[in-house]
Amino acid sequence: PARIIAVTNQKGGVGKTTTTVNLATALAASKRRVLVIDADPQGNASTGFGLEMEDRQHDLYQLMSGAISIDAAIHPSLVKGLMVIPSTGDLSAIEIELSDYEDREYRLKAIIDEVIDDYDYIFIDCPPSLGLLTVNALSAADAAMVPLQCEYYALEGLSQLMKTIEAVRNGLNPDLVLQGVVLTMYDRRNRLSDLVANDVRQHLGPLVYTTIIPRNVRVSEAPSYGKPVLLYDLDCPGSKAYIALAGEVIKQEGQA
Amino acid sequence: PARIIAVTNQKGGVGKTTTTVNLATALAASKRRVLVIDADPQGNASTGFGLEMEDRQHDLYQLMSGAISIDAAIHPSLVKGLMVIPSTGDLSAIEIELSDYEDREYRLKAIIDEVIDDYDYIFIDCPPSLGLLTVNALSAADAAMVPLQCEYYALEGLSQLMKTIEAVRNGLNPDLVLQGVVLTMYDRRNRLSDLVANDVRQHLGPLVYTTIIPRNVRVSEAPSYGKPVLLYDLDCPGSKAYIALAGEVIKQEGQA
Ligand SMILES: Nc1ncnc2c1ncn2[C@@H]1O[C@H](COP(=O)(O)OP(=O)(O)OP(=O)(O)O)[C@@H](O)[C@H]1O
Ligand SMILES: Nc1ncnc2c1ncn2[C@@H]1O[C@H](COP(=O)(O)OP(=O)(O)OP(=O)(O)O)[C@@H](O)[C@H]1O
Ligand SMILES: [Mg+2]
Ligand SMILES: [Mg+2]
Repeated sequence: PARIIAVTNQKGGVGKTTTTVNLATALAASKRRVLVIDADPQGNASTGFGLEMEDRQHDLYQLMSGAISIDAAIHPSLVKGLMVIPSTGDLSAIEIELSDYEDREYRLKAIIDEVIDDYDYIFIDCPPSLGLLTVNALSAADAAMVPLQCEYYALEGLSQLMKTIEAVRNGLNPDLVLQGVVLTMYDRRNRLSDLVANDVRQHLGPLVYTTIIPRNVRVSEAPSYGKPVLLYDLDCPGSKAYIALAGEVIKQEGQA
Repeated sequence: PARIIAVTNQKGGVGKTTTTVNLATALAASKRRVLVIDADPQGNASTGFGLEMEDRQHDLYQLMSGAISIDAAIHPSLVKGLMVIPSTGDLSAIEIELSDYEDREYRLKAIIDEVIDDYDYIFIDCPPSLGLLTVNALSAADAAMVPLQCEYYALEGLSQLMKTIEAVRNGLNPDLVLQGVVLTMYDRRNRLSDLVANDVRQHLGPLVYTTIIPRNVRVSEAPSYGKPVLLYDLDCPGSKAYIALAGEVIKQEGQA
């Protein structure tokens, strides 16, 4: 069955979507079968894979509210071997719609279980909050992946996030582990980048990937062309970093 | 009475906290009496003003849940003429606590009304979501201020945000207007910055401030010293930009 990874951090703008889109693409390029679920009403991951609004008629909101089957919600992407369940602003209504449901935290897990054997990886891109969508993602996931921007405010939020992951492990999902922490938007001109990177490695050690994602303008240009950066500019530092990160994730496959 | 401004954008990491902290400081330096309310459970605005955890015993969570009076929640800051109502992770519990309240959207407005004559400006720093805390801020506010990062994903979220502000104006707060859109983290090396800036000015015209906040490493360093950038490095491009922005906000005072 697939390895289900929730990409999460309640701090905004730290590279959750960028990491989901580009790591998933690098894994698909390494012949893994990958599904990306866009669980953020902003729909940025769907945009990152070039899905226009008309391609999102059948989206995660309709799937979670039971209006469509999962087959209708899974869309091909321009990346061979990578499928996407897209999102639109409609998804922000799901929190209220599910509020009376008995098992509202497990709605996403029930959906994913139907296709768990069709993929090697299922990534869930989370919104910047710890609400019902993120709880659904953490309850469905085998592991949480935490992008961490090399900035001071982002460092502050890390301990809150670890507490949340621990709370989910002690309640809704006892098997939840940390897949790893990914340092993002590292800028060697900014002396804070080193401070944050060293600080995180000191606290979390081997849980932090060796690969550091550099701040690279090509990474932020790619979504405006509806492409992952690997398809937009394979030779740029951003692409190389996400390919190296995929290498580290693949190495983790062998470990229990 | 004070002008109440909610600094909001559901897109994460666009400069909401940085704009709140530094614009409020520049206005206090121009002899305005300013109160900053940290309505984000991440507590970044509280950190930006140097409030340690022990200074946050009485926070917005306790105030909104009725445990303390507003006088206990208002703390002095290192900026003369600027007070802060701080936050901690406890605030994320308020959404559930208030869910059965009759007027849960107006909780913050009821609190602010008590001190509205003590200040010239009251800023509310919002979390990156459109949940109860942001709805409370928009329901209490005279106007919304929207920081917009000069990046592609950030542009995408703008129309959703405008719809939300419109929905609040048509329901909970008929007087809500747009104070203005602030372009942030503008980087002349990144050709997207110009694309986004031109695109936004084309759509929103005079609603976009003339002042553009440049990407400036001193701005992101300042919070690690618990200071607004104006106190950390008054001569840097970031400080100059926030001072210019305060000048534009002051010019708006005369307009009805
Ligand atoms: N390595 C990088 N180099 C340059 N820009 C980057 C990099 N990673 C991300 N960005 C840009 O930074 C911004 C924030 O990244 P992204 O949207 O992926 O973060 P996020 O955590 O998903 O945000 P949100 O909290 O809103 O979901 C985007 O405009 C993105 O293009
Ligand atoms: N002009 C700037 N130049 C350089 N860095 C900046 C600038 N403005 C903000 N930053 C940095 O970018 C990051 C995001 O900014 P900030 O935290 O203010 O955004 P936010 O919208 O409040 O985020 P959130 O959505 O998590 O509340 C922070 O680390 C901040 O220090
Ligand atoms: Mg995102
Ligand atoms: Mg903030």
